[in-house]
Amino acid sequence: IKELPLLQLTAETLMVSSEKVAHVQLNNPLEHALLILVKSGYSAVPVLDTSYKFKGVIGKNIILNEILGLERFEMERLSDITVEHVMEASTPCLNRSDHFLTCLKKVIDHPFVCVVDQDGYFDGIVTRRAVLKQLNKYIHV
Amino acid sequence: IKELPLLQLTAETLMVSSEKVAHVQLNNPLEHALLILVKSGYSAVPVLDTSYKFKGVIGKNIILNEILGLERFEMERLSDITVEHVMEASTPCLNRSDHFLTCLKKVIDHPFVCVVDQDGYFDGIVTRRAVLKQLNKYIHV
Ligand SMILES: Nc1ncnc2c1ncn2[C@@H]1O[C@@H]2COP(=O)(O)O[C@H]3[C@@H](O)[C@H](n4cnc5c(N)ncnc54)O[C@@H]3COP(=O)(O)O[C@H]2[C@H]1O
Ligand SMILES: Nc1ncnc2c1ncn2[C@@H]1O[C@@H]2COP(=O)(O)O[C@H]3[C@@H](O)[C@H](n4cnc5c(N)ncnc54)O[C@@H]3COP(=O)(O)O[C@H]2[C@H]1O
Repeated sequence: IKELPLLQLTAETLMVSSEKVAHVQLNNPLEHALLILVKSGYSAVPVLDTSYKFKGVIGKNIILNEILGLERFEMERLSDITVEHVMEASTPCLNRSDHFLTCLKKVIDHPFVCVVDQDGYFDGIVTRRAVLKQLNKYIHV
Repeated sequence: IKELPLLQLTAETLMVSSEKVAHVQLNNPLEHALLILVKSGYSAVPVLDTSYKFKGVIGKNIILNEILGLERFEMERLSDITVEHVMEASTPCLNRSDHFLTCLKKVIDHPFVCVVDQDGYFDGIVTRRAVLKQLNKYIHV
């Protein structure tokens, strides 16, 4: 099984390339971020800065948790808080040259993992779906 | 690769058993469903009826999409609409005796798949994480 071409696949070949990835900016208010998330249909997306460097991840749960008050969801607070203040900033990343097993290990605990170059620029995302599709293809030998 | 014990695993051994699965009821208002989703941290959960039969799936995106008006999220409508009216009712399911490859195929397009018996009772869910963990274990031979 070590010789399978599967194991030679890299994050670069697996990933959804950056131009196809919905994202938000560090300084966007949560109101804008929530709208992007609901309209794109994604539960979480990457957060980038103005020069397209990867900064973190934000999702509906983080946003809704932030505005959940004692009695109701305090929607008015969404325009007062920026993405930067609530996003998850310490998510694991991949490098485009990382091999399949490294990608597989990282998606065990994360629905998607961002691919970032050595200078911190965002290259794309490796999703669980992409990894599962490859495994399904190679398991039928 | 056909002889791997991996392929003999069943949905029953992979699944998160029903008592550990957060769920909502058909007749819950969306307000209650959204609270359950935000507090549990899950983006989507199964919908059951009062006798614990599987009926569908509901997630934050369906709920937020439903109340997104032209100018704002109309939170007041959450108490007027029930889960039954917006849930996804036609999601694929698994049977507890289904083997690994069937489970793998189904999680390619779904973060989790409900395990249901022949009378429609809810047994548990098979998650992408459970499938990926097994694949990671067996791929290191
Ligand atoms: N517009 C769509 N068309 C077809 N299928 C869709 C879809 N939106 C969601 N899905 C399905 O639902 C899964 C979970 O999506 P979720 O948004 O929770 O979680 C997604 C989302 O957070 C992120 N993601 C995926 N594609 C993205 C993109 N183009 N831009 C931004 N984030 C993306 O990666 C996670 C895992 O994605 P993955 O593909 O493994 O798994 C996806 C995919 O199987
Ligand atoms: N409380 C927690 N503790 C540790 N890790 C957590 C977690 N909540 C979420 N995660 C991680 O985030 C992934 C996506 O969760 P999500 O809620 O979008 O999507 C979840 C959720 O919709 C559903 N799900 C999983 N466990 C559930 C449960 N006990 N009750 C209800 N639904 C569940 O199945 C989907 C896929 O779950 P999966 O485990 O593959 O993938 C999970 C898991 O890797």
